[in-house]
Amino acid sequence: EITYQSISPSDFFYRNREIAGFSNPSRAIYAAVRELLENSLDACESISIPPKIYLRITEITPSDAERESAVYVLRIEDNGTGIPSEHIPRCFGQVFYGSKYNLKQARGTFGLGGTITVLYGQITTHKPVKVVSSTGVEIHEYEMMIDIEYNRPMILRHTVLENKKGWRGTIVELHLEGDYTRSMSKLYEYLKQTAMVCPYADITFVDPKGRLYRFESATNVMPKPPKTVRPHPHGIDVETLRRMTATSKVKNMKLFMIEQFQGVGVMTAEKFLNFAGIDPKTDPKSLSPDDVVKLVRAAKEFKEFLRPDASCLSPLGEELLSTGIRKELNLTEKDFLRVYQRHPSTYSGFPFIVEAAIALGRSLSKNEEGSKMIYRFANRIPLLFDESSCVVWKVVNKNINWSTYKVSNDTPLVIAVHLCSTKIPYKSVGKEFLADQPEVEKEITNALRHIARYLRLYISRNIRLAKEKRR
Amino acid sequence: EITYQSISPSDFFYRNREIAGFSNPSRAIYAAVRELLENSLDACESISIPPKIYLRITEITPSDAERESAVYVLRIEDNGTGIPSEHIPRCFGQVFYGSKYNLKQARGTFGLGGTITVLYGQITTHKPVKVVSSTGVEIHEYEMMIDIEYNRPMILRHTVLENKKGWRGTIVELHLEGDYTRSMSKLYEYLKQTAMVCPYADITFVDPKGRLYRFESATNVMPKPPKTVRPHPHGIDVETLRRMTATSKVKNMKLFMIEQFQGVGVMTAEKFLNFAGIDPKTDPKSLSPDDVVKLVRAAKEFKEFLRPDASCLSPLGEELLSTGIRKELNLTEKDFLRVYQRHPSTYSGFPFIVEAAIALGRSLSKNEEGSKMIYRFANRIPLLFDESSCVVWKVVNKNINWSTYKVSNDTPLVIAVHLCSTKIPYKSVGKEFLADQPEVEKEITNALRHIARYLRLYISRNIRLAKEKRR
Ligand SMILES: Nc1ncnc2c1ncn2[C@@H]1O[C@H](COP(=O)(O)OP(=O)(O)OP(=O)(O)O)[C@@H](O)[C@H]1O
Ligand SMILES: Nc1ncnc2c1ncn2[C@@H]1O[C@H](COP(=O)(O)OP(=O)(O)OP(=O)(O)O)[C@@H](O)[C@H]1O
Ligand SMILES: [Mg+2]
Ligand SMILES: [Mg+2]
Repeated sequence: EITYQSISPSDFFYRNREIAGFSNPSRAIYAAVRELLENSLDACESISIPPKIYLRITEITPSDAERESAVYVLRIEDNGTGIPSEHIPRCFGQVFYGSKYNLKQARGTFGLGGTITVLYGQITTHKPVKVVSSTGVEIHEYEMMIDIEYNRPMILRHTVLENKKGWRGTIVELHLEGDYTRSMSKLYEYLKQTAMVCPYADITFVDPKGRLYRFESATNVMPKPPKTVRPHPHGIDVETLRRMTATSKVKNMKLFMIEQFQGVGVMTAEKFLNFAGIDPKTDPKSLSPDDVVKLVRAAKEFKEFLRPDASCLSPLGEELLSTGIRKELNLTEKDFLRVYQRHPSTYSGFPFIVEAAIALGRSLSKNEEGSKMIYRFANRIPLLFDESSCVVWKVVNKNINWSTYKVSNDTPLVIAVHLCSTKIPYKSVGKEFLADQPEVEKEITNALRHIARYLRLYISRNIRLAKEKRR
Repeated sequence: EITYQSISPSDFFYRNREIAGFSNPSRAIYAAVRELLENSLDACESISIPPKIYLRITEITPSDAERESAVYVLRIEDNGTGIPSEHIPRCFGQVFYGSKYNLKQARGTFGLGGTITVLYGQITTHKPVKVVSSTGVEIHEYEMMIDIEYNRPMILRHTVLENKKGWRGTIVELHLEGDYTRSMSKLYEYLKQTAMVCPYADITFVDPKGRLYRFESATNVMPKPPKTVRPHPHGIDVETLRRMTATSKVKNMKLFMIEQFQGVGVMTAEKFLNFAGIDPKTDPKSLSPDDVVKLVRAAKEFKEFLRPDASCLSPLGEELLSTGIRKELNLTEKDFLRVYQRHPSTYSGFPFIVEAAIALGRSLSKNEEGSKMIYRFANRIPLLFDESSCVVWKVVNKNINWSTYKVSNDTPLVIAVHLCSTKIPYKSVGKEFLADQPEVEKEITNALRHIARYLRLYISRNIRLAKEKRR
């Protein structure tokens, strides 16, 4: 009389789609656009190609007095890597499938955003998704749906087309129900903030009313791309170590430490294994569960590994961040703008970098609620919701005493914080706010305090000039 | 050079365990206790047995100067339904497996809490979990671990024991690393608030220091248990309808509507199908995708289905909620306490009930931050974190003008809100805060305003008495 059952991952997110960000008709439009745009930007940046993205939302069934949602076709085109034919169906038809499960900075991380977007479109309109992609050779066109109960794609049609122009990239076209009018302002804000941190991207957006929004690129300079790295010993746990010993082919623990981890040289490996009480000649496959636990504990406490390698990160850099902010906020030379990039830091063995900026100027309007205007970014993704639950908001409103920097409640201040990491401490699958991880919080606080000292000089100078003028 | 891979659901939550609530060593202890306790309470209530739960945390490896976390054994015993032997391994060793995927109120809903707790213990200590359970016949003892890469249990040992006393219930014992000292106060608060809404439960907790906390039951009266119901047409979407047509054996749509849905009688079925433009004699298996979409749209707009059946819900009721609050807040007869249960309402076809209470009295201390003390519950689960992101906080602090009820910022007010539903609008897998679903927000607002009117009378009367006293 109690019945037990299992459900597939797609079934889980079908039943709990609010957890993935698809909580209501207007939010669904926003979520769909962002998931697809983030995939396109990742694809271009991974081969250091300036993104050229064309996004269009077309209304095909209008809303009416009875129903506020309309049916739209959402179409996005990019000039990115393209997807190899054999992976296209699972990339969009299977939850927990993707290319971003490694230790390298990217917007994507969970392997479900694209699939959940296709799923949402399917359950509201019963229409298949069309994916056209090429890695430079032939063009593959798939028409498919998701078998939600079994978390697998159902291919309705697969056509191979000639690629005369040598096109490379991806086109996704799907139907979905939503409320574009309600989502409009957040959507526009998302695109604007994306342009702010990706000034090298060219984005065109045509909305259901036929209005064209063009975010032209301001530069062709792109940040240095990230590299995939091996894990750092500080982030190790029992399961990761167990998997490493299962796949490693080396015959002793000393070589194992050097092969599997970053930051471990010959001397360090020896020293660490002695510290951990493990004979360096031990065969990794012969470690007992207690040895594994001993190693994991020792790895967290051993102080002599090299600092985590930050080449897996790709901060924007002060130049690019400056360019983007100046352009999107229309700052003039008289306005104050200071950007600052911190050195790499780590939490739980994952490296991260905080970049921040503060801008102040007449041209900036105050946030409607009279609170400070905060722009939050994680791996170049603008975070627009749940501000008061985010560690960035906590730092700005609780950790920093702005009056000591001569900032009053009326000062039209803009604060921007960008966090890069191979593991962004998202508190939810919907990627809207960050957990108050102590090391991350400390870095954001220090970054803003550093810039605020220059802000104080600027404000003091303006006060002084104003006084002199009055005399 | 771009590698594609899939990961299992357990691997996903292993990599992203903060999303399930296991974000740091102190939070992990809290998450582990709550997930196991919620399972035990569900198990007892589902057979209307007053829960007798024994919870113990034993320290077996202390923390030291280097490492703040210690290793504990967490053990919980209940007198609930027990779990049939063939289901025990998957209940604790497979993510997305459980008995609560149906339309009936319960604390559990995702099918992953118990498994993630076992997973966390395993990756921090490499020790197996021990589960002992009986549904009244034999006692089954399992020692098992999770194969995280494949989301399946690994049974190390399975023993069948004689059950001389006819015991029925479940015992779970696992090792985990954590910081009990930091989690202590939240844990105690969680148990206290659980006792507040489950005054029929008897909970004993022995902590690592050997201190015993006993939450005795205040009554043997239990709320009327919920029943499993069929879905309501307002909540239908394309995927659910498609699955129903695949499993249904009836030959025409008229019988299909009556069989598959609640709130649909013979007359209503006919009327609705005409409204939707579908011939009542159509075979469900012959519906085209366009017909399915037409039906789903029409179902949302049709106004003449019966209101959703709230027998799938189990509110506490005003008596039980009163008892619990009086006991846990030590209210006296002179204090003000008013509870109120709203009629059932719905959102997206899911029924829900709001129960609320306001208490005011000298014995109540003010919340440290000077803000109102808010107790939030969802299906009898106390929500202790992320208060400012929760719709309940929004209602209390934004929707209600307390000064019109003669409440000042110094008034030591306690507000309790309990939401019951077959679909709680959790914003995250960690079950800590609720989305501001419009219908839910409206019901909470109306419930509190209703009680606040009585509060105003009480406060006015006290003011008047105080004035008379002074003359
Ligand atoms: N426009 C695109 N160009 C190239 N590859 C793409 C594109 N869109 C999706 N992909 C591929 O499909 C995979 C799955 O995408 P999906 O959005 O579901 O997950 P993800 O981006 O890896 O993670 P997340 O859920 O965090 O977004 C990606 O990892 C990527 O390899
Ligand atoms: N103490 C218990 N007594 C009886 N059954 C239990 C007990 N603990 C777990 N179970 C069974 O194991 C299943 C899985 O538990 P788990 O906590 O993983 O998921 P859930 O409770 O269904 O959902 P949620 O993830 O929301 O907690 C439950 O659905 C229940 O059937
Ligand atoms: Mg993605
Ligand atoms: Mg559970």
